[in-house]
This record gives sequence, structure tokens and C-alpha cells, in this order.
Amino acid sequence: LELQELTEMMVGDLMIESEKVAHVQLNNPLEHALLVLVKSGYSVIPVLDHTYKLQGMISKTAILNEVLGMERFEMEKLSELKVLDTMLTDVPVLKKSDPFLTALKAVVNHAFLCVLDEEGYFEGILTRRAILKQMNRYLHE
Amino acid sequence: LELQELTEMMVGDLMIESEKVAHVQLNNPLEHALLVLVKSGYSVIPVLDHTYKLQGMISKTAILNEVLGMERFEMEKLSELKVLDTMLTDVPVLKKSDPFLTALKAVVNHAFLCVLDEEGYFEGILTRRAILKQMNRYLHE
Ligand SMILES: Nc1ncnc2c1ncn2[C@@H]1O[C@@H]2COP(=O)(O)O[C@H]3[C@@H](O)[C@H](n4cnc5c(N)ncnc54)O[C@@H]3COP(=O)(O)O[C@H]2[C@H]1O
Ligand SMILES: Nc1ncnc2c1ncn2[C@@H]1O[C@@H]2COP(=O)(O)O[C@H]3[C@@H](O)[C@H](n4cnc5c(N)ncnc54)O[C@@H]3COP(=O)(O)O[C@H]2[C@H]1O
Repeated sequence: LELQELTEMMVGDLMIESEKVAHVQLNNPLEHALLVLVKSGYSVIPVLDHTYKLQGMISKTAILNEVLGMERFEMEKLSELKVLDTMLTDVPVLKKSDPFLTALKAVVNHAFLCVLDEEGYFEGILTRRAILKQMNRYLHE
Repeated sequence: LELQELTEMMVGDLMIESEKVAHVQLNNPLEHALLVLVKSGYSVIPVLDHTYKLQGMISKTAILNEVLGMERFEMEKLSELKVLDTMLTDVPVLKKSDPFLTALKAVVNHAFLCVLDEEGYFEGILTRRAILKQMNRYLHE
């Protein structure tokens, strides 16, 4: 893998397509979101609305913090609370046309970024693993 | 940052020292482990014994899977179960003297690796962020 080949790669070539991304909907109860997170094994996943636009990200940490009371984890609250109230809305994003070096800089501080088109529709995610795999090929070959 | 400078870096130059690593002990109850994980915000942390040797890793996912019953998350079990019973023991590790390219290959599939001395004493962790930060410097400068 040549340096030029590496730097000419774009986010669109490296991302995980939306169909393969575990996600939840805005109005799902936290109970459903926590089950998706535990069953999928992922720590943080995107939150979409019914038109497939990105609305935020939800994590196990945020959900557990929400139900952590003085004495115990109050899990009964999970069926009352919604993803909408607990999600992080300040989500770092990329475009499919963004170059490799832009994606590399972005993943220094984020385990993954959501990829959106110009209208805000969710197209996929760009993960640290995808970037590291190419860096490894470039330096080991 | 020159290629030679990058490849001459070692795990010991890039790791987070053990004093700064959130961890739990083998015989802690899962309740304590889950509180450490939620309060620190980390998804997975190392498990040490009282002599500071590495014994495994524990995650929010593993703890929540443990208490997930037919009807609900049975959080009362958290005070009965121990880290020892729920931790992952197959832990990928590195040495302080391992070179950058060995660490890069290792973080493709692991968000972090534990760094041990020859006797198995825990010295720190090598994270994806530390590797990506240097890759970013090398390619952007
Ligand atoms: N089921 C699985 N099979 C194999 N390896 C697994 C795995 N679950 C986690 N890992 C490994 O652990 C890393 C951290 O996962 P985490 O869930 O904290 O953090 C993940 C998660 O928050 C999100 N993510 C990755 N793939 C996803 C997907 N298909 N759907 C939703 N979110 C995803 O992107 C973050 C970074 O992902 P990345 O692949 O760089 O890094 C992953 C991957 O190397
Ligand atoms: N309190 C915080 N402040 C700033 N950024 C934060 C943060 N908590 C998480 N992050 C960001 O999220 C990434 C994934 O964190 P996670 O806890 O899933 O995965 C972490 C965690 O499992 C472990 N880890 C990192 N630092 C740790 C520490 N001081 N003690 C124990 N475990 C640590 O290594 C994994 C990879 O860490 P990495 O730094 O590459 O990647 C971190 C970092 O970029």
C-alpha cells in the first residue's frame, strides 16, 4: 500500500454501511436501548429518527448514570425513560467524500464517527478499527 | 515526526502508567465493579490481584449479561457475584520494550492492551488513542 493510495482513500471506502450498524430510535424506551447495547456488545450506538436522520448517540454509561440512585440502580425507571432524554446530541460527523487524513484526525478523539449525506441522512459509521487496519497495511507492507 | 522516529517509539513511551488506570480487584463484588465502570465512564478495565498482577478484564456488557434474567435486569445479584466469576481471562498483552509497529498491529483488534513486566506485574495500558495520536502527527507533519 503506497502513501498516495492511502491518502486517496475516502470515508465512503472505509465506513460500515448503515444496514450493518446497530442503532435505536428517538422514542424507544431506555429498556429497549439497553437491551440492544448489551445484546450487540457495543458501548455506544447511533440514535436515528423514523426518516433515518441522525439525532444523537446513546451509551450504556449514560443509561446507567440515569438510573443510578442513592441506594441502587433503579432499573424499573428504564421502561419510563426514553432515548430522546438520555442521548448525547453533540455528535461528531463525516461525509463519504472526506479524505483519509480527515478521518484519521477525527478518530484520535472518537472511537467512531457517523457518516451523513448533505441532508443529514445516516449513511454509516467510520470506526477506529477501519483506520488502524489501513495504517497497519501501509506500515507493514 | 520522521518514519524512523515513529518506528523507534516503544510501548513504554506511549502507555498510560498503572497509577492512572482505573481497575478493580479479583474479589470485588460486581456491584463495586459496575460503579467503577459507570463513574469512570470506561467500557472495559483491567482486573488485578492484591500483588498488582494482571488477572483479567471486566466490562459493563459482561456484568449486565450476567444479571439479565427472563423478565428484567436482576441488579440485586450484583452484591452476590464477584469480578472473578465474570471477568475475561484471555487478555492480550504487550511489554514496555515492544516497538511501535507491534503495538499498531495489536490495536487493530483491541481498544487497549495491558502492559506487563516479565513477572506479570501490571505496568500500564497501551490505548488506540496513543497510537492514533502519533500516526496523526506522522502523517500531518
Ligand atoms: N461484536 C464485535 N465483534 C468484533 N469486535 C468487536 C465487537 N464489538 C466490539 N469489538 C471491538 O471492540 C472495539 C470497541 O468497541 P465499542 O463497542 O466500545 O465501540 C464501537 C461501537 O461504539 C461502534 N460500533 C462499531 N461497530 C458498530 C456497529 N456495527 N453498530 C453500531 N456501533 C458500532 O464503534 C466503536 C468502535 O468500533 P471499532 O470496530 O473501532 O472497535 C471495536 C472492535 O475492535
Ligand atoms: N474519561 C474520558 N476522557 C476522555 N476521553 C475518553 C474518556 N473515556 C473514554 N474516552 C474516549 O473514548 C474512547 C473509548 O473509551 P472506552 O472506555 O470504550 O475504551 C477505553 C477503556 O476501555 C480503556 N481505558 C482508557 N483509559 C483508561 C484508564 N485511564 N483506565 C482504565 N481503562 C482505560 O482503553 C480503551 C481505549 O481508550 P482510548 O483512550 O483509546 O479511547 C477512548 C477515548 O478516546
